[in-house]
Amino acid sequence: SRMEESVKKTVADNPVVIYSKSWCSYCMEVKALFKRIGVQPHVIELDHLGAQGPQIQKVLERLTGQSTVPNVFIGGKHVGGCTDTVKLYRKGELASMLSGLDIN
Amino acid sequence: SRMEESVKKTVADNPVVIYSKSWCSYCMEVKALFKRIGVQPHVIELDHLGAQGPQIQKVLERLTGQSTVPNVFIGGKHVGGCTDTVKLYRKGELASMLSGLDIN
Ligand SMILES: N[C@@H](CCC(=O)N[C@@H](CS)C(=O)NCC(=O)O)C(=O)O
Ligand SMILES: N[C@@H](CCC(=O)N[C@@H](CS)C(=O)NCC(=O)O)C(=O)O
Ligand code: FES
Repeated sequence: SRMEESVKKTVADNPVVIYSKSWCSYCMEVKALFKRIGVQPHVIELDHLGAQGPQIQKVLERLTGQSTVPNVFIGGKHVGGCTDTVKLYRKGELASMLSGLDIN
Repeated sequence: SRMEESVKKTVADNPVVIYSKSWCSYCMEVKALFKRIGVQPHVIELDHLGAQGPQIQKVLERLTGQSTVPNVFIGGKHVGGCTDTVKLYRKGELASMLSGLDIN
């Protein structure tokens, strides 16, 4: 579908992508984490997209198996949610994933 | 208003009250915390109440100054959100707040 292609393009074109909801504390946490390590993620606030928001959330579920936000991609790869991203950060693996990329 | 009276009655009649949204991870965290310490909170899922949910959230904001969920009350007193409750727990103050109450 066109929406599926648009999501695939977004995660391919941006080193770090977060599908988010602006009022969600877990999404705030993961955005703050990337900011703390000096990385500017490409953030898509699903609650700012009217009817498209739930549609994109469904596409993400089809593509990643994950129906929740935040939905995080690094270097085009699906990383997971807030807990997954924080785990990678604590293991030092986030840094290595990011070092391989061309970060703005 | 009648809704305001209903909220006041709820927090007066129940030792631990959580105004929550069922899909919110911060709300899940605070519910799990009380479960872990063996306390059964009275949970109101605002997203299960149709049009009343946002109205109750507005009443809570008027009563407590807090517009967010989770909104936690212990012994009729407004405690705060997830972060506030976890702080009290870590300081050992949650236990003392609860010990003074008649917990089911
Ligand atoms: N363990 C997951 C939890 C994800 C989760 O439950 N997200 C909630 C919001 S905090 C959600 O997407 N709920 C359904 C929705 O908002 O559509 C994580 O760390 O990201
Ligand atoms: N620091 C607060 C954060 C509360 C917060 O931002 N809650 C969000 C959901 S995680 C909220 O209520 N957003 C507006 C809404 O859902 O109406 C806490 O620990 O509870
Ligand atoms: S909506 Fe509350 S943590 Fe995501």
